[in-house]
Amino acid sequence: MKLLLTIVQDQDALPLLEALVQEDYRVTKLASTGGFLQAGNTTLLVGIEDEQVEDVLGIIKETCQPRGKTVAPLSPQGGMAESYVPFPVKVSVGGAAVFVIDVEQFVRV
Amino acid sequence: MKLLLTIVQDQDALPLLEALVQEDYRVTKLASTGGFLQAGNTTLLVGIEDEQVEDVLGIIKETCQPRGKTVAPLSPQGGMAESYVPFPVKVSVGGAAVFVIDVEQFVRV
Amino acid sequence: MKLLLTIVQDQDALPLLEALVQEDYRVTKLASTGGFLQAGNTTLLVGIEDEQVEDVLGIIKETCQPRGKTVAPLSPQGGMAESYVPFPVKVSVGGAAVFVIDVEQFVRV
Ligand SMILES: Nc1ncnc2c1ncn2[C@@H]1O[C@@H]2COP(=O)(O)O[C@H]3[C@@H](O)[C@H](n4cnc5c(N)ncnc54)O[C@@H]3COP(=O)(O)O[C@H]2[C@H]1O
Ligand SMILES: Nc1ncnc2c1ncn2[C@@H]1O[C@@H]2COP(=O)(O)O[C@H]3[C@@H](O)[C@H](n4cnc5c(N)ncnc54)O[C@@H]3COP(=O)(O)O[C@H]2[C@H]1O
Ligand SMILES: Nc1ncnc2c1ncn2[C@@H]1O[C@@H]2COP(=O)(O)O[C@H]3[C@@H](O)[C@H](n4cnc5c(N)ncnc54)O[C@@H]3COP(=O)(O)O[C@H]2[C@H]1O
Repeated sequence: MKLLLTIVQDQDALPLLEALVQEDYRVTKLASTGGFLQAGNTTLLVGIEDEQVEDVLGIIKETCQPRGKTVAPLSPQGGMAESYVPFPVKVSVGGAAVFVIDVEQFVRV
Repeated sequence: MKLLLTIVQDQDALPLLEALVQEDYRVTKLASTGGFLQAGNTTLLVGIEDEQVEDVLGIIKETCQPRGKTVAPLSPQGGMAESYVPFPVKVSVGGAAVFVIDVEQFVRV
Repeated sequence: MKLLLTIVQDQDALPLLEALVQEDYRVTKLASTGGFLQAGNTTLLVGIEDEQVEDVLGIIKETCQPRGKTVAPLSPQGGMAESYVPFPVKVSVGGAAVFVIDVEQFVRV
């Protein structure tokens, strides 16, 4: 068994969740925050059989879109002073970051 | 060391947490949402020594109950139209879904 | 690749997040709750290359402080009655609990 820990943009979370449930996959959703943009995003936990990894990665690729996000200038905070940007910056945010983790044992109670 | 990522129903979360703390186990709680019922549930992180896995699984089995939940009919949404159910459906929700993951290194600061 | 699942005290979470982002590391933040103190803390997910583990652990050690926390007496609840403490107790909370987990595959969409 594998656990796919999948971080996606909020606007893709529900369509992805529905696409996975529609294909009989089990999914758990956690609200999360991106460290760089300090904006909300979504972390999904998807536990699947080893041979289903490619199929689920395919559903994620179809549903989640990379987007450019414009970021207001960060004010200089403590150690960040030298990376202070005086004008808006465009940051490209990927569609999804997926960590495939091996599950030694899965138990349903 | 193993990390038990344990998804339980909200009503079993606190009794389970207390039972584990009572036995000297360390536990961290995350609020989560089930993908299918879109209802709140609880994800617990329990980091334990390898030889404690059976003991902790025993505590989970004693504390967490499977339950039948009646689900209001899902309205047809986009791709879900063909699974639209015009009357309430009973879904059986397990007591717990437990993923046992190997921890390569554990560091306390 | 490794995923560092790092549980820290709330007051260290933002300084740690900024220190990691400053060093070009990617970080995702989850709000969590400690099982024993039932008080809010923060769980960070940091996905890094294998050879970066020591560097990131060093940043965590510099930023996160162990602290003593005074806990109001717990009232006897159900099975906890024998551990009822009639006066405030000092509990030492570590700076961070870090689980290093192996990532079989990392996919960016
Ligand atoms: N230290 C840094 N320096 C310069 N640019 C940085 C940076 N950290 C992030 N970025 C850029 O900003 C985007 C948003 O990052 P954020 O941390 O808000 O939101 C991230 C984060 O929550 C999560 N994530 C991605 N890779 C991760 C990893 N290796 N570990 C943990 N979380 C990760 O996925 C979200 C989207 O990541 P993505 O890479 O597509 O897109 C990132 C990346 O293009
Ligand atoms: N492999 C896995 N990966 C990630 N998370 C997992 C998981 N297996 C279980 N979970 C989590 O545990 C909760 C209970 O799952 P259980 O299978 O007992 O009980 C499930 C199951 O009986 C049924 N169900 C879930 N997904 C389904 C689907 N795609 N098709 C049909 N029935 C589904 O509805 C109940 C509630 O599901 P819900 O999603 O709300 O909530 C799920 C989900 O949050
Ligand atoms: N193996 C593990 N698995 C999952 N999560 C883990 C973990 N080790 C630590 N944590 C997380 O890190 C927080 C700080 O743990 P620490 O051991 O430094 O500091 C702990 C420890 O000194 C003490 N403590 C925790 N559980 C205890 C127990 N069952 N019996 C006695 N003391 C306990 O109270 C402090 C606060 O604990 P709290 O639960 O509120 O918050 C914990 C918990 O959220």
